[in-house]
Amino acid sequence: VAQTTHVSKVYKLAAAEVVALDEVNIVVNEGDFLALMGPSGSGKSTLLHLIAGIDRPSSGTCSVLNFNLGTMSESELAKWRNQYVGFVFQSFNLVPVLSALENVELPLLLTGLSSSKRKAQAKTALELVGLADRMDHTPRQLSGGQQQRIAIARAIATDPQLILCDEPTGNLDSVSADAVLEIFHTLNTQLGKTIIMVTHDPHAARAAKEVRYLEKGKLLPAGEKPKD
Amino acid sequence: VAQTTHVSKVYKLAAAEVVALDEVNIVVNEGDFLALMGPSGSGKSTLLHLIAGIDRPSSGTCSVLNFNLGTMSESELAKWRNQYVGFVFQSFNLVPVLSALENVELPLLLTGLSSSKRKAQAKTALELVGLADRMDHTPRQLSGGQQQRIAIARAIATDPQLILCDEPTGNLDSVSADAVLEIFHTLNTQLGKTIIMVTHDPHAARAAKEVRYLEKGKLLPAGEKPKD
Ligand SMILES: Nc1ncnc2c1ncn2[C@@H]1O[C@H](COP(=O)(O)OP(=O)(O)OP(=O)(O)O)[C@@H](O)[C@H]1O
Ligand SMILES: Nc1ncnc2c1ncn2[C@@H]1O[C@H](COP(=O)(O)OP(=O)(O)OP(=O)(O)O)[C@@H](O)[C@H]1O
Ligand SMILES: [Mg+2]
Ligand SMILES: [Mg+2]
Repeated sequence: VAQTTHVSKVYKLAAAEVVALDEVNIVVNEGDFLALMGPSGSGKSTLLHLIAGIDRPSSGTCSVLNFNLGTMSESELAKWRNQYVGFVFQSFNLVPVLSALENVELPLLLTGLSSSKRKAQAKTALELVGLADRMDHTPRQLSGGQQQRIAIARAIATDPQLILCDEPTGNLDSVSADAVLEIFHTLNTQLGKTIIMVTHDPHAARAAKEVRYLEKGKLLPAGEKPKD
Repeated sequence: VAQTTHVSKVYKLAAAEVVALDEVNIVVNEGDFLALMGPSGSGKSTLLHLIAGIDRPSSGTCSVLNFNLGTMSESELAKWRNQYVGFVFQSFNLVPVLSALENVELPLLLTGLSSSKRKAQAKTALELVGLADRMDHTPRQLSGGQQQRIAIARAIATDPQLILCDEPTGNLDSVSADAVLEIFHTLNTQLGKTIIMVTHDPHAARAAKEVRYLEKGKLLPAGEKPKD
């Protein structure tokens, strides 16, 4: 379902080069639930963005859901993402001028559903994360953990095949975190969704089926952890 | 050092009222290291912002470092904060167009130090959080956990008497988190700084001397936890 081959990402700055990812080969199969862990700055968000086509590698190929992302234009990638992928950003990326409900509805706008069907589907997603009573609040009128849960609701509202989430429980107390992990578990085991979850939280990682580690841009072999 | 008396915060929205804080009476003494915990949306960030004078209560008084915040103007509060308080925001609030070093230097601009002394002090703070090699990166060129650590460096660069931090380890792996908690421990036990840390992470809470819980805007008595 998601495969990167010899993928590297190098940022060239004025004074130096930063190798964010170094020859990463990863294979994720349909129905997998993978937790991606590793030290701060080790390249996790970068890898997730490449798999979503939000960013392009400096070298190597990304093949996701049988699409070769490198051959697609920006607008083709945006359409593809809207149809198949749900993405939860590390910094949420909510639209400040829209309400929680409108934010969750956003990806549904391109689906051809009627307005009432869209609102109903968005409300269901909000109920799943326990925020139906906050649907008219704008992001500024929500707590950090509530914003995070809106971002999660938005990512699942279109019922995507592939869910990519970057630190989805970082701002949540254990009760809210467990509720979110329960949703992911159901989406994965009962609806066959593929999930790649970047996390620092060992408790969240335990909800996944498999854990892989990045260290300084390199993907460690299965079963290996970074040296402390 | 920080005392709120009968403090409430009510948000009035078009359709309803949200009671974010309800009659909170808290006393924090000099040299305390308090962890403030509670469910998502329970009012933790709101209380921290009131103690910092970044927001004003709907009723009640906030007395911090012997200043009655309610009697001070916005500019007086800004000056006071710059001199006495270090604040780490839940969403970091870094300036996008400035480098990491310039972001950390920002609170030092009003201290009357020379430019070379400011840069040296900012660099020391960056070294403490392990990011001296990223000082020329802008926030966009940093990982989530690196941005969080820049926000922490900025909060301690002026050597403030009171440190208020909102989820300071939420985006950090355990090694980076422990390094940050170690800094707080040193600031508290060796330099006598008072620290109020909002956190969802029980591991971070263990670094504090005391833990208090908020639930639905109410401060629970010492030793009491929210019902699950
Ligand atoms: N400007 C606002 N208008 C209306 N309601 C608001 C506003 N800001 C915050 N709230 C509400 O106030 C409550 C408390 O918010 P606060 O940010 O203090 O929670 P928190 O304990 O920090 O949560 P988290 O752990 O998720 O960060 C939340 O229910 C939130 O929806
Ligand atoms: N635009 C950029 N220019 C230069 N360097 C960058 C840029 N974006 C990211 N980096 C660097 O690439 C590295 C990997 O970043 P990435 O965001 O993938 O890390 P991460 O594993 O997600 O970290 P965290 O756990 O802190 O979120 C970091 O060292 C960061 O400084
Ligand atoms: Mg990241
Ligand atoms: Mg908060």
